[in-house]
Amino acid sequence: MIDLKEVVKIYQTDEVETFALNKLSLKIDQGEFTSIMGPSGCGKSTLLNIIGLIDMPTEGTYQFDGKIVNQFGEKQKADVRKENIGFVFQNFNLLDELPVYDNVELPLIYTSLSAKERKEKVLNVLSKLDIIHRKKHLPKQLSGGQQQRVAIARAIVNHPKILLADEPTGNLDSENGKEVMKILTDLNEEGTTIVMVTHSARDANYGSKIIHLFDGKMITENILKNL
Amino acid sequence: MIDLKEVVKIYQTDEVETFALNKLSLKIDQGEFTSIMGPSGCGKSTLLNIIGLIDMPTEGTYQFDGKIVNQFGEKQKADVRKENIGFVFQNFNLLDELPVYDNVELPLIYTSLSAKERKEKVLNVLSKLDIIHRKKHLPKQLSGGQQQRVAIARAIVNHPKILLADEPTGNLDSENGKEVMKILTDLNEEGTTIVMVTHSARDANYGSKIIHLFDGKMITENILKNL
Ligand SMILES: Nc1ncnc2c1ncn2[C@@H]1O[C@H](COP(=O)(O)OP(=O)(O)OP(=O)(O)O)[C@@H](O)[C@H]1O
Ligand SMILES: Nc1ncnc2c1ncn2[C@@H]1O[C@H](COP(=O)(O)OP(=O)(O)OP(=O)(O)O)[C@@H](O)[C@H]1O
Ligand SMILES: [Mg+2]
Ligand SMILES: [Mg+2]
Repeated sequence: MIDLKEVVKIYQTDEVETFALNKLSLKIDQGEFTSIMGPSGCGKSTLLNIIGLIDMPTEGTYQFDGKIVNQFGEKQKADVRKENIGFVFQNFNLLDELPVYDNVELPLIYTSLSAKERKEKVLNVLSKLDIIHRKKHLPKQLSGGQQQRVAIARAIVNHPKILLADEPTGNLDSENGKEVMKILTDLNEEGTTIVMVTHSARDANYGSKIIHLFDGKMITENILKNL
Repeated sequence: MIDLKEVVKIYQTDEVETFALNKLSLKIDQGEFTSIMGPSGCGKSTLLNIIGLIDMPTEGTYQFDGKIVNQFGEKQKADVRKENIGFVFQNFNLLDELPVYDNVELPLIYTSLSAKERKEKVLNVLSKLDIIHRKKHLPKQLSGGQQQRVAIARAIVNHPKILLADEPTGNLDSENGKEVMKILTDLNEEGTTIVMVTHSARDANYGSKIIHLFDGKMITENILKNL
């Protein structure tokens, strides 16, 4: 499903050239649950952004479902994202001017679902994340953990084939954290491919494979379970 | 030093009235290290914002250094903040248009320090947080954990009397997290009063007192150490 070969990502500022990813190769099969760990600044979010077609590699090839996506134009990339990928951003990226309900409904707007069907899905996922009582609030009227749960709700409301989650429990207490991990595990058992960045060793162990990054390179890859 | 009596904070939106804090009383002495824990949405950030004079209570009294601050005007509140308080916000609140160096220098601008003295303090704190190689980057050119470390550097560069830290290690790997907790402990041993919100039981144990909030109330207060 996902096949990265010798991917390099270089950020250039006036003073500094950073190899955020440095000849990284990685394969992820349909239905796998892969955890990514590593020190702050080692390239985890950069890797997720490339897998999610939000950012493009500087060198190397990226094949998604057998198609080389490096050559894709903006429109093609947007279509692949909409049809396949749910993303929980590390900084949430909620739209400040829309209430919680509308933020979560966004991924459904491009589909052929009726308003009634959309409403059912939105309310269902908001109650799963224990945040339905905040559906009319604006993001800045929420606590940090509540914003994170809204971001997770938006990412999974449309049952994506692939869920990319960047530290999904970083702002949550252990109870809410466990709830979120249970939701991710259930989705994975239903067939969703999951790639999760985390600093929590406990959460990483929910995955079937853990990879460790350091300075843009993959230093270990542990297979945890026989699926 | 800090004396909150029956403090209530109510947020009102069109549909919902939330008691973010509900008759909460709390005393914090000079030089103490208090940890605050509790589920997402229970009022931790609201409590820090009130202690830091960023937000005002709806009811109840707040005495800071023996003075009742509820009646303070904006200018008086700003002076108390500048002279006494360093704040690590949960969402960092870095200024996007300023490079890292300038963000960290901000609290020093209001002081009588020369540019040379300011430079020494800024570079010193950036190297302590292992982020000096990013001094010319803009906040959006940093990883999540790097932004958090810049936010911590800015909060401590001026050696505040009180440090309010809202989940200071939430976006950090365990190595960087330990470094930050060591810096906070050193500051506390030098006399800085610290109030830290955290979801990590391990980090909470660095404090001399842990309080647990639930639905805006303090449900337990554990004294950990004989100072
Ligand atoms: N501006 C606002 N308007 C309305 N409600 C608000 C506002 N800010 C916060 N709240 C509500 O007040 C409650 C307390 O929020 P607070 O940010 O203090 O929680 P917290 O304990 O810091 O949670 P977290 O661990 O998720 O950061 C939440 O239920 C939140 O929805
Ligand atoms: N727009 C940018 N311009 C320049 N450098 C950047 C940019 N974005 C990221 N970087 C650099 O690329 C490196 C990798 O960043 P990335 O966000 O992938 O780290 P991360 O592993 O997710 O870290 P964290 O755990 O702190 O979130 C970092 O050193 C960062 O400073
Ligand atoms: Mg990151
Ligand atoms: Mg908070």
